Amino acid sequence: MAHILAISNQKGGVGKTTTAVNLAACLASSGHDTLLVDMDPQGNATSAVGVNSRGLTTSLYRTLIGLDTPDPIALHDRMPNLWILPSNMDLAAAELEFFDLENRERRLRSVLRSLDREFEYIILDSPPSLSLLSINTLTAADRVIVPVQAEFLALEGLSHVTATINRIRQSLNPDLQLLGIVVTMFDGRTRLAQEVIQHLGAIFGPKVFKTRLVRSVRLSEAPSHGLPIIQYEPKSAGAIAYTQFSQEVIHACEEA
Amino acid sequence: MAHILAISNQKGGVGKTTTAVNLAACLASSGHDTLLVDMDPQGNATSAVGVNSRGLTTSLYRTLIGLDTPDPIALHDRMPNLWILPSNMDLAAAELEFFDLENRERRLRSVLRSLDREFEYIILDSPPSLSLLSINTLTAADRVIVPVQAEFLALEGLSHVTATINRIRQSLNPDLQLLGIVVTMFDGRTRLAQEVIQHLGAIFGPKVFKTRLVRSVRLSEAPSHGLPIIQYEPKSAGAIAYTQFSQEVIHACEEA
Ligand SMILES: Nc1ncnc2c1ncn2[C@@H]1O[C@H](COP(=O)(O)OP(=O)(O)OP(=O)(O)O)[C@@H](O)[C@H]1O
Ligand SMILES: Nc1ncnc2c1ncn2[C@@H]1O[C@H](COP(=O)(O)OP(=O)(O)OP(=O)(O)O)[C@@H](O)[C@H]1O
Ligand SMILES: [Mg+2]
Ligand SMILES: [Mg+2]
Repeated sequence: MAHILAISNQKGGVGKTTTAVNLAACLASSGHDTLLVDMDPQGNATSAVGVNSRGLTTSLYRTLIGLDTPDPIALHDRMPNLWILPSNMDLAAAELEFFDLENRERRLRSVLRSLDREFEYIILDSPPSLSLLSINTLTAADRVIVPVQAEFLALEGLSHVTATINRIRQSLNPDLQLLGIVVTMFDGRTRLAQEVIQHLGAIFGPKVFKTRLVRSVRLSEAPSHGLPIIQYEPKSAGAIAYTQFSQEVIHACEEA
Repeated sequence: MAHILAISNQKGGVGKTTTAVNLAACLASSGHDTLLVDMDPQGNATSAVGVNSRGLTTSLYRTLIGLDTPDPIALHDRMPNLWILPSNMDLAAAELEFFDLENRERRLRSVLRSLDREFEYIILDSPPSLSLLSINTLTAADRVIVPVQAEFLALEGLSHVTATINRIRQSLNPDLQLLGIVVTMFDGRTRLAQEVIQHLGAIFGPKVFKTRLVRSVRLSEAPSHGLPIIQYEPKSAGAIAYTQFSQEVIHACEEA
């Protein structure tokens, strides 16, 4: 049975894709068969691992509406043990077309059930905003990791995020648990960042991961080369932080 | 007749709210009656001008579904000539409830028609993702300003943004024009930023605003005080950049 982890936060630009891609790559490189699922029509996770979303013969959109069976793409040439279910802009149509479908919130959950035995970890990248796609992602997952920037506007949105997780647990996915909150793009020099960290600790206590994912230009360059940070710059601060973070996630999944 | 400007980009966290709030504040402080409309259920623009979204007696949600007439809140105590139509998390429900309503894409357009004569500028902050709310925003506007971070993932999404604007122009709003693209959170020291700037110039030419909105911690601190940057730190690099940008916008609106 795979651990299915959603990387989710309605707030935009907080590092969901960067965390999904680099966590998946680190889990894969330490020997765990891992599937990355790109539930964002922007297809950022797809291009961040070097897959061209325009050339896809099948996409998540066709799989979710039942036209194709899921067919993960292996990335073994550069990233052993890593597969991806890629997406493209067609997925944006799912938002409006899902509306009248049977079981519209559980489409992804039933797609992943058929893949459950093949992988140890399935990492779901979700879009910003509360939408049918992000609801599908939370309904399919066992656990949620919430990336948060150490910024005021991102902190303000956290109460929405936890309220959404609770609503999904009550109505669609009773097993859904918050695995933890991880601070992204951390720059320890600013007073604002220190205040936000203290605030997070006060509200979420042990649910805040110890690893802070530091701000580093290398991390924002890596997607333009289609590589996760551990392949692009293995000795960089970003690679060390994501490797450490993936160890914490493995440990938290075993304990939960 | 007001100039109705949508601040829009499906990519999350690129500075839409920061640009909508600070542009509106600069237009207001140079004497133009300005209305800021918060079309994002996160309510970031609402809290960034110091309005408590939990205490609202009416909200944009009720106005859009026809329960209330629009009733802008004046912010004159701190920001003369500035009003806001605030929002709260109820607005997320509009996403699913609008679906069966008459004219679901034009709800905001008909709301603003009744306010058109009272303001010189109406600035619309939109949510990330392609959704009924962001489609409403583009259908209500005459012109669109697209904030872009000088980052690879943000650049990649630009083709989706221009495709969406073209689709809206063909089907829902024939007058919609791209006013321009503005670079946000600019940090000239990184090679990536320079490459992205060159790339933008090559594709969009004169449509790229000359002002670059520099990255500055003061800008991300200002929302926690409920103030735009020109009130929070009038002499900061962020305040100077947004003042300059608002002059460019006024000029571009007069020419278009
Ligand atoms: N630790 C980091 N250091 C530097 N840059 C980062 C870091 N994490 C993410 N970024 C950059 O910040 C931007 C936003 O990150 P990302 O796209 O992963 O966020 P997101 O939450 O997935 O956005 P969206 O809401 O659009 O899906 C990207 O350009 C990314 O490259
Ligand atoms: N020029 C800047 N310098 C420093 N920080 C900035 C700047 N512009 C925006 N920010 C900060 O970056 C974060 C993202 O900006 P903002 O929330 O305005 O983006 P957005 O596009 O509205 O996000 P969303 O997609 O969630 O609506 C915020 O924490 C904001 O305070
Ligand atoms: Mg993303
Ligand atoms: Mg915003």
